[in-house]
Amino acid sequence: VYEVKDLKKTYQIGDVKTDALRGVNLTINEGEFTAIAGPSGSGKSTLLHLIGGLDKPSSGEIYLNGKRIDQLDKKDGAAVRLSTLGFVFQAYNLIPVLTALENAAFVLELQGVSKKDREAKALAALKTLEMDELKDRRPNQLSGGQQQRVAVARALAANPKVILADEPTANLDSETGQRLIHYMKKLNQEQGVTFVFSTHDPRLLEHVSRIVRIEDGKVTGEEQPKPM
Amino acid sequence: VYEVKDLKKTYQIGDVKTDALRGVNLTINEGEFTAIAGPSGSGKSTLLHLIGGLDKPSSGEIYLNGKRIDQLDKKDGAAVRLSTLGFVFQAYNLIPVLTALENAAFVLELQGVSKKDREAKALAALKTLEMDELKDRRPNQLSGGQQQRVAVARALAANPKVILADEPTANLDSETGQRLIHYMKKLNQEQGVTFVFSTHDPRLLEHVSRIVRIEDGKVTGEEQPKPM
Ligand SMILES: Nc1ncnc2c1ncn2[C@@H]1O[C@H](COP(=O)(O)OP(=O)(O)OP(=O)(O)O)[C@@H](O)[C@H]1O
Ligand SMILES: Nc1ncnc2c1ncn2[C@@H]1O[C@H](COP(=O)(O)OP(=O)(O)OP(=O)(O)O)[C@@H](O)[C@H]1O
Ligand SMILES: [Mg+2]
Ligand SMILES: [Mg+2]
Repeated sequence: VYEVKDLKKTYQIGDVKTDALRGVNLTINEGEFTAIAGPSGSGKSTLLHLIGGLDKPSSGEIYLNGKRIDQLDKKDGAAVRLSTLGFVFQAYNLIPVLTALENAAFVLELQGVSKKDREAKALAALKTLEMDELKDRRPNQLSGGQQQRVAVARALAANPKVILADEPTANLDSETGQRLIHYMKKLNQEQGVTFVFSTHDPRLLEHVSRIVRIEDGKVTGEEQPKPM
Repeated sequence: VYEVKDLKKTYQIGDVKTDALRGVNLTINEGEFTAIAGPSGSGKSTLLHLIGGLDKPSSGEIYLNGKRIDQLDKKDGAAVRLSTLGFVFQAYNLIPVLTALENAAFVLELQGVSKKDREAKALAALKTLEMDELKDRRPNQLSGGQQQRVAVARALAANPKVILADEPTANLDSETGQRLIHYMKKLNQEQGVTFVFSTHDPRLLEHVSRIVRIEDGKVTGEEQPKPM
């Protein structure tokens, strides 16, 4: 699914350069349930944003299903993302004026799905996350963990083949988090959806088949806690 | 420190009422290191915001150091908060145009502390959270966990006697989270600072002296995992 070669990302602030990623090499195969783990500031979100086509690297190459995606223009990059990927943001990025249902349906709307169909699919995704009763709430009328679940529902609603999730359980209590993890694992095992998480959550790390360790912008090693 | 009597909070959306808190009774004594724990949506943030004077209850009474604070007007409420409380928000609420240092110094600025003094105190708070090197960054130039630490630094910088922290370790990896927990515990044991956390983090729950369980807007019980 993903081939990442010598990926680098440097931010420039005034005359100070920050090397967020210093040469990451990574392969993600179809059907993986893999976590990127590492300290705060180590580059996890940066890596996910780059492979998600949401930002351009400073150098290096990213291939998604054999196609090079790191140098696509805005329009082509958006088309690839829309058809293949689901993204859950660390800060959710919900639209304040839309309801939970409309936020969850947002990707489907961009894909041109009819209102009737997209609201049915969005409602089903919200239902899985126990958020269907709150479908008419705006984000500022929801708790932190409820907002997080709407962000996850949005990524799931369009049934993408690959889901990139940045800290998807950070604001969830143990039980709600466990139910989410079990649901994602089910999607992975039954429908072959590929998952790449960035996470600190030990309860999620218990369930992944592969953990890629990252520190200071470089991959430092990996573990396979469970066979696939 | 806190006396909370039959606290209720109902939100009205159109003609639908949501009872976020249904009659909470709680006492917090000076020097406690206490967690409010419960499922997503159970009322933890609502409770913290009410005792933090950031919102008014629908009914019930809140006493802070013997003084009733739930019906204060905006100006008096702000004065109490400023002199006594530190607050860490679940969504951080950092100011996008200010640097990490300026954000951390914000409460001190509201208190009228001189620029020289407040920047020294804010820098010391950032240093404790290993964020001093990033003091000139704006929030959107920081990782999720780095933003969270600036939010904590802001609450610590003014040396309040009571700190209310809503999910302060949600976006921190194990080690960074542990160092923050140890620092807060040190402040508690050496300076008698009272801490009330809302948290799901089992690593933080391990360290608190008292856990108040909340479910569906009501306190359902409590535990004392460690003697004080
Ligand atoms: N402005 C609002 N209007 C309507 N309902 C609200 C509003 N704000 C919060 N709620 C509801 O009040 C309840 C309690 O919310 P609160 O934010 O206190 O939960 P929480 O325990 O902090 O959850 P989490 O662990 O997810 O952060 C939730 O069911 C939430 O949907
Ligand atoms: N716009 C930016 N300008 C400068 N530096 C940045 C910018 N965005 C991120 N960084 C830096 O790049 C590094 C990696 O950030 P990233 O968000 O990928 O970390 P992370 O592993 O996701 O951290 P966390 O666990 O705290 O979410 C950090 O040191 C961060 O300060
Ligand atoms: Mg991150
Ligand atoms: Mg909350």
